Amino acid sequence: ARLEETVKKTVAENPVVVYSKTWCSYSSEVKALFKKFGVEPLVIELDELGAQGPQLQKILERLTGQHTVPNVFIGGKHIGGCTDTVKLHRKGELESLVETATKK
Amino acid sequence: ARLEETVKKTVAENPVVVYSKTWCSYSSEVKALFKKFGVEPLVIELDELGAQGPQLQKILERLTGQHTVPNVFIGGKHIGGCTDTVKLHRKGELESLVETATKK
Ligand SMILES: N[C@@H](CCC(=O)N[C@@H](CS)C(=O)NCC(=O)O)C(=O)O
Ligand SMILES: N[C@@H](CCC(=O)N[C@@H](CS)C(=O)NCC(=O)O)C(=O)O
Ligand code: FES
Repeated sequence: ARLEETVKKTVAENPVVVYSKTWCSYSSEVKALFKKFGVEPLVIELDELGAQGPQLQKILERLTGQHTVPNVFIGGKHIGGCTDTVKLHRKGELESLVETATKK
Repeated sequence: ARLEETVKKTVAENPVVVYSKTWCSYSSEVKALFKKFGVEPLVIELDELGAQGPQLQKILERLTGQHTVPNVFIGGKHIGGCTDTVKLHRKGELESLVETATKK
């Protein structure tokens, strides 16, 4: 329950959070997308946390139904993976979501 | 040397070969691209071969300079990864490479 609280706190307190793996190209694509319009997400590399990595992934799966990386949150809301984030960007909705979340 | 011979033989004897990992989206994208124009590549999932997986990856790195997946060969020639294959497709060169390789 402690680790679950940490995840909930992390996504509530940071406008953009990306759970990632360092060697995954889809994770890199999502990180690059945010950089392109000047946003510095909080990035948590699940493969650099030892045993906590898989534990966090299990919690993310319980909280979001998604066990894959990248796992993206904006303004505390679960967005999804790389394809979901790119789709929002193509529709022009990502920037406004980020703006609202950063103003909070 | 035995495993290296197997890799050389595999890429020489099959028109299109993709060394992949089952859970990697870039590997899936490349497999889907070939399927789109009706090509059935020989797919080798490195994460399903136990200890041989990392050994094959080391050999691929020695032979091609590339340790990442997907690792694509057409007509015995090293093409590269997902971005390289997609670039060739965008330039309209991928289909003709595959055609020449399949006629051999
Ligand atoms: N459509 C999803 C795909 C996510 C996905 O399949 N991620 C892979 C890595 S690229 C993963 O986490 N695989 C681990 C698994 O499938 O267990 C997205 O765009 O994020
Ligand atoms: N641009 C390359 C990227 C390849 C890449 O970075 N692949 C990742 C998985 S998506 C990989 O093999 N990572 C393992 C590593 O970096 O050691 C491509 O398009 O194939
Ligand atoms: S591991 Fe290959 S795209 Fe994520």
